[in-house]
Amino acid sequence: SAYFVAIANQKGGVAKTTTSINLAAALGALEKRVLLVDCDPQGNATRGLDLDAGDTHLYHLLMGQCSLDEALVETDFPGLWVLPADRELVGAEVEFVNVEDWQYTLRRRLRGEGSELGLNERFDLVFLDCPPSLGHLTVNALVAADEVVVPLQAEFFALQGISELVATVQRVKTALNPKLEIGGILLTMVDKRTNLSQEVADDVRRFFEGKVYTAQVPRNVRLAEAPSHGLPIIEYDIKSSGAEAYLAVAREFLQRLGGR
Amino acid sequence: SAYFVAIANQKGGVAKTTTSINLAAALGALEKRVLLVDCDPQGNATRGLDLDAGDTHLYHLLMGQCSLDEALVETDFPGLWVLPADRELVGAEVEFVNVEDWQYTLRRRLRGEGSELGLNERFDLVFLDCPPSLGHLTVNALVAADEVVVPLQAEFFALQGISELVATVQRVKTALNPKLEIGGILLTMVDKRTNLSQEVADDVRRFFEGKVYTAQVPRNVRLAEAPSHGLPIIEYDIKSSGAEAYLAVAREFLQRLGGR
Ligand SMILES: Nc1ncnc2c1ncn2[C@@H]1O[C@H](COP(=O)(O)OP(=O)(O)OP(=O)(O)O)[C@@H](O)[C@H]1O
Ligand SMILES: Nc1ncnc2c1ncn2[C@@H]1O[C@H](COP(=O)(O)OP(=O)(O)OP(=O)(O)O)[C@@H](O)[C@H]1O
Ligand SMILES: [Mg+2]
Ligand SMILES: [Mg+2]
Repeated sequence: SAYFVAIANQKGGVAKTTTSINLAAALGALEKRVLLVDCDPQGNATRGLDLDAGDTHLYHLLMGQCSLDEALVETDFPGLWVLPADRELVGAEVEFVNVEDWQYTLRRRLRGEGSELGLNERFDLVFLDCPPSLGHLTVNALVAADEVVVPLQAEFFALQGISELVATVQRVKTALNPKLEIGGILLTMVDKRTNLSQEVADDVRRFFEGKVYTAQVPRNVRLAEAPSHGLPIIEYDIKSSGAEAYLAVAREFLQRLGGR
Repeated sequence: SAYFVAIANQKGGVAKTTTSINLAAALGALEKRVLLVDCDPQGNATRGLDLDAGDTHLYHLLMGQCSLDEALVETDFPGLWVLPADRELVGAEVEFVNVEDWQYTLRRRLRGEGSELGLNERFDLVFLDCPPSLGHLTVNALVAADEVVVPLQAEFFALQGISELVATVQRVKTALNPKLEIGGILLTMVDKRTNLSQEVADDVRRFFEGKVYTAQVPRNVRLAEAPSHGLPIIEYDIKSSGAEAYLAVAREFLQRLGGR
């Protein structure tokens, strides 16, 4: 049945969306059936693939105003579907307070009994791109997920927030979703030329040991260019260091998954 | 009397904190009396200056549990004081719903009648570092502010969010704070070597015309290193391109202020 992965870190700008799009697309290229769910009202995962959220997207699904089938969008890329979002999704943050067991809303919609299509039959992997906060939408994603992959920029401010994120994952695991694990920490925007990146990377590997992906993503402008063309990196520039990195991340993700 | 500036952009990782710390410190060096208020539960502005939020910080001030005097912290840097924050500040987002006119809470605490010390006598400038969202804390900062400076990373995802930010500023101005203006847009992490940065910068200058600062901040690893030493860039490495840039931003800020 489908395996759910939240891509989360409350620190802003650490490549959550870049990782969500490119890991999902790379796994699609490796012949997995993949769904990318945009859980961020910024709608960057949606726009980064040149999609439009339309009239029925994650907000409407969460509020029970549309079916899963109406919200899903097929992309031009092998094996990749998207459940889009836009600014309207902010409304869910507010309206959750009126919903009993609001933390389970996303899980019920995607994994609940009779979730129309039965995502389990249609997809191998579901990725949830989270906003830069530990608010209601991120909690919903953590409750729906089997594991969390944490993109981590190798810099001081990003490192500051990691203990709070780990504590939040632990709280969700204890109170709401016993299966939840930290699947891995992925070092992003690594600049080999600076000591800062290397020093932080060494710290993180020492502290989290086997949880840190061997594959890391270098700073590569092609990754920042790709979304303005609506393409994952493997379609935009397969020869770039960014494409190579996310293919390596995808292979390591599958290895780690096989080991669980 | 004191002039209040919100540093805001819901897009994550665009250098809101880096700009807050370094613009405030540069203005302190130019002999202004400056207060930096950390309005982000991540507490990056606090930690980036090697400060500890302690037992009385912004959360306690907002909840009326401490006085302004008890929350303010003097730094080692000329003219610079800080009103710190830490994770506890998240509680304010939740508790605001029980407060009538919650949007004015920060404004009342900092600018209200009899706000003990009377910030007006003690400071020339007050900077409000915002979290990566348009939630209650950012709205409080926009209601307290005279103007907004928008750090903008010259990349696709950052550009996507700008219209939503402008719309939010407009809504706050109409409904809650008629004096609020967009003081300026500051291009950050500009990489002169890539076309992407230049193309986006040209787009932004065409669209926003005179609102875009002439000064821009280049990508400079010294800016990312400085917070791990608890220092503003002008103290960490005065010769760096980052220090030069933020001194130029500070001078242009004062010029633009003189013109208002
Ligand atoms: N390895 C990389 N090299 C160069 N640029 C990158 C890399 N990864 C991401 N970027 C760029 O850095 C910026 C931040 O990345 P992204 O938007 O994916 O982060 P995020 O964590 O999703 O941000 P938010 O917190 O706003 O959701 C984007 O402009 C993106 O294109
Ligand atoms: N001009 C620059 N050159 C190099 N690195 C920079 C520059 N400006 C900021 N940084 C680094 O980029 C990262 C993001 O900056 P910062 O944390 O200030 O952004 P932010 O908008 O405050 O993020 P958040 O949305 O999480 O509050 C930090 O690690 C910071 O040190
Ligand atoms: Mg994102
Ligand atoms: Mg910040």
